[in-house]
Amino acid sequence: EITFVNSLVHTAATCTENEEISAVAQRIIERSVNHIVVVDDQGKLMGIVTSWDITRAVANGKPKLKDIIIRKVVTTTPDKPIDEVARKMAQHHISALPVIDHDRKVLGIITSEDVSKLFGR
Amino acid sequence: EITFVNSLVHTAATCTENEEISAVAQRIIERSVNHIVVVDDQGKLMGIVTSWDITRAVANGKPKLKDIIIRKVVTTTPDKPIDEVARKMAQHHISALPVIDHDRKVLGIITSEDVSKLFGR
Ligand SMILES: C[S@@+](CC[C@H](N)C(=O)[O-])C[C@H]1O[C@@H](n2cnc3c(N)ncnc32)[C@H](O)[C@@H]1O
Ligand SMILES: C[S@@+](CC[C@H](N)C(=O)[O-])C[C@H]1O[C@@H](n2cnc3c(N)ncnc32)[C@H](O)[C@@H]1O
Repeated sequence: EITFVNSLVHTAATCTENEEISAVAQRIIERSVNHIVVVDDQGKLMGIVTSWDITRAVANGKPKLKDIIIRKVVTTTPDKPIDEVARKMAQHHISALPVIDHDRKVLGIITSEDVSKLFGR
Repeated sequence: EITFVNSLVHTAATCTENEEISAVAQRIIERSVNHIVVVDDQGKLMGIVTSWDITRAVANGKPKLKDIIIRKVVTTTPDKPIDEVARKMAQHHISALPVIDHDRKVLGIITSEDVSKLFGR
């Protein structure tokens, strides 16, 4: 029985690119997540910012959110099987994939924690 | 065929509790990890600090490493099966377990990324 992205995807915590780093940090803590998906006012994918990127800002002293947003985002779609998601995250050494539709609208997110949980079932 | 912790465990990035937050942030970036295991001068487990904790310091403005170290650490040992690791991380909503021996000496770490990779094999 194959598991597909649409059975594991959940709501992504998002922000817009004109927010402050401190506001994005607050959201990471309040939502207890590591990944914030950057969207435009129509909910389309603009980038990703993680607790790792905020840690890099602490290490290197970057003052603005726009300086730390990752624009080239690795993504997936709801129809993909979980083994493809696992390989994609492993290849890019990342721990989450935003889930998008054909217009790059953000439908949700899937993380290595979600995939790892499948082993505990 | 059951996978055990000893086949997935890898070297943990570590720090001691008297280091600066900025040094720990640098190590997270240099090692490209999210988890730093806090050890004493004999390599025994003292706590854990993650990119999430550094993000919380950014959100709440905590100046010292000792203020952000998590002391009550959820751990595992090399002999445990992977499904137990996956359940333990899911139960505590965390993405890594330091691997320790019976003297609480740190042998390494296993993350949800390591477990997730098994699905891509
Ligand atoms: C290379 S990983 C290294 C640490 C760890 N493997 C992790 O995923 O957090 C950290 C970087 O990956 C980026 N990243 C995370 N998910 C991403 C995605 N889906 N597409 C592109 N970059 C992503 C983050 O923004 C951050 O700059
Ligand atoms: C509750 S999780 C929430 C975000 C996300 N699930 C993650 O693991 O990063 C973040 C907190 O878990 C803590 N943590 C991570 N691994 C831990 C472990 N093995 N034992 C105890 N706390 C841990 C971190 O220090 C941090 O304070």
